[in-house]
Amino acid sequence: MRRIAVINQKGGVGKTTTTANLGAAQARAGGRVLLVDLDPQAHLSLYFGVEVADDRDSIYDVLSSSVPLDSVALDVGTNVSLIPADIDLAGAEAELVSVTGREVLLREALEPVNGDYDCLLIDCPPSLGVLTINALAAVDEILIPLQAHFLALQGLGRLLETVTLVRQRINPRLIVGGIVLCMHESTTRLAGEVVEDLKTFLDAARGTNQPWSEARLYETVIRRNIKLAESASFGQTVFDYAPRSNGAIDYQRLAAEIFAKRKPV
Amino acid sequence: MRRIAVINQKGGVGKTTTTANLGAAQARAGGRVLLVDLDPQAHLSLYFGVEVADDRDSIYDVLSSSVPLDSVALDVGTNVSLIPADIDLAGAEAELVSVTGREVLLREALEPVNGDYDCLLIDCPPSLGVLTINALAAVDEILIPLQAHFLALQGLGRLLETVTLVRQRINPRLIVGGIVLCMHESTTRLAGEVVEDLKTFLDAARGTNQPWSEARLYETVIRRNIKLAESASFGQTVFDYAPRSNGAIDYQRLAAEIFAKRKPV
Ligand SMILES: Nc1ncnc2c1ncn2[C@@H]1O[C@H](COP(=O)(O)OP(=O)(O)OP(=O)(O)O)[C@@H](O)[C@H]1O
Ligand SMILES: Nc1ncnc2c1ncn2[C@@H]1O[C@H](COP(=O)(O)OP(=O)(O)OP(=O)(O)O)[C@@H](O)[C@H]1O
Ligand SMILES: [Mg+2]
Ligand SMILES: [Mg+2]
Repeated sequence: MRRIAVINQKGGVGKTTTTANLGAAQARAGGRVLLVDLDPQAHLSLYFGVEVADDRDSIYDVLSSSVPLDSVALDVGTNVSLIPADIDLAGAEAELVSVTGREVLLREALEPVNGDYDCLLIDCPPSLGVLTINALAAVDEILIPLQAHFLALQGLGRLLETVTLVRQRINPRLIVGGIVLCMHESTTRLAGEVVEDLKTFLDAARGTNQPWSEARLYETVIRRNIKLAESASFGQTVFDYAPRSNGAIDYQRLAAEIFAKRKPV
Repeated sequence: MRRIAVINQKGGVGKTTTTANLGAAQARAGGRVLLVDLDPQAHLSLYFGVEVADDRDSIYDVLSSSVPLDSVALDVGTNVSLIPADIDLAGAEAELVSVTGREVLLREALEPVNGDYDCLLIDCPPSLGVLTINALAAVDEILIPLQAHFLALQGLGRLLETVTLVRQRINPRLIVGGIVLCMHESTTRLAGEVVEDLKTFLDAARGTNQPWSEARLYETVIRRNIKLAESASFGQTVFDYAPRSNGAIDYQRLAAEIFAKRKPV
């Protein structure tokens, strides 16, 4: 099972949109996909039109009361299962502070289902708190959605520091799989500058033992496309809502690139 | 002093861009402006080209060790002072958990400077944790930057619940001043739908005793404009970087609308 955390503490860069549509693209290609919503905003759940009723369990109950993960899984499309979030998750940060092994609760919960899926994607909140650490401990690689803007680039160093620490102390397999440019407007000068900065940074890491030494800046970019924002309001992925749009084409291509047999960098 | 928290737990909707440029617009109109960076990403500080050196104090030290606020204030432009953030702030959430009165630390720190400025703007992180509660306890009104997208609209209810609780338990003066549409693309159908939803929601609250009963959807919208994203990369506000751009025009208008003598709704 390919296990990927979709992560960037910068807000609004396309994490949820990428998790939903990359997952859907991989499912269309025949992969059995598990999506986990780890954001108290529960936007990935909303994206699939899911709102967890008060008397039902969500990822919060899996983490805080060891409810089995597969008992909260929902079937949200062909080959796609979702572990939904709800607002209770907002309390997890403070509630888990003194729980032993609080950082590996998700990894423990996922163990029983490892063989049931081909791919796991975790949508993370815009922070580097205990929920995001749980995601980093539970996966083998991270995918960083990035908007080619100045502010969005600044946080990258901090994110990579956190990945290095988690790899050193909790999850020795963790690597940076790659960076995908989202909401991309390739004609702007700013986008060009940011892309150059990124390439220089990644090239400088080749051959080192940093967790991002083999990270790639994916060739597929996700263009700005209003259909991607609209699809969420219908509780549909872009493939159901606007299958011939740039959004659908880009996420299809991204899935092909990410899930192709990995060539050496 | 007009005290405003710029807040929305949805990520990437224009909080930092609004705090920086609205503050600059008001300063250009002659107001003495104090900006506070309350986000561990420290993007407001970056926007003004400020990076706090390891041996200097920031808002973190004000909250955690009662360092006087005016001792960390930086002059970042005519009539504009900034209380910068740094990465230490990321630890505040966990560190303040058991501090007595942790939610009013910022309010207490601001008291000595209340008379020195005409306007206070606080840039909040994309969450509703203890830092954001500190901002809500310290101001009289909130300004909600909102992108007219489905996911961004969903979180509004949760934000208003938090405002209601803070008003009830900590800050009885707290109201919702208004909502400003950011990165606005008025020609999209989605934007039109979201705006209708907002107006209906706000109209329904008129005459009630909800904290948003007098909230307005500001007539000024901030159009999507790449100059706003570029200006951050030069450490300049849009007025210094591109004074004739839509970004400069829109924030100038917004300042005039927000800081005009308030007419009854
Ligand atoms: N390629 C795109 N083109 C246009 N709009 C997009 C695109 N990708 C995402 N969006 C929209 O931009 C907004 C931000 O995207 P999204 O919510 O996926 O980001 P996020 O990183 O998950 O945000 P958060 O930090 O709040 O979790 C959403 O309203 C989404 O619909
Ligand atoms: N009106 C606009 N037109 C174009 N780009 C914009 C506009 N407003 C903000 N931006 C850009 O969009 C991105 C998100 O804006 P910003 O960082 O201000 O949002 P935020 O709500 O503060 O994000 P966070 O939740 O991470 O704190 C930034 O790269 C910014 O430069
Ligand atoms: Mg999200
Ligand atoms: Mg910000």
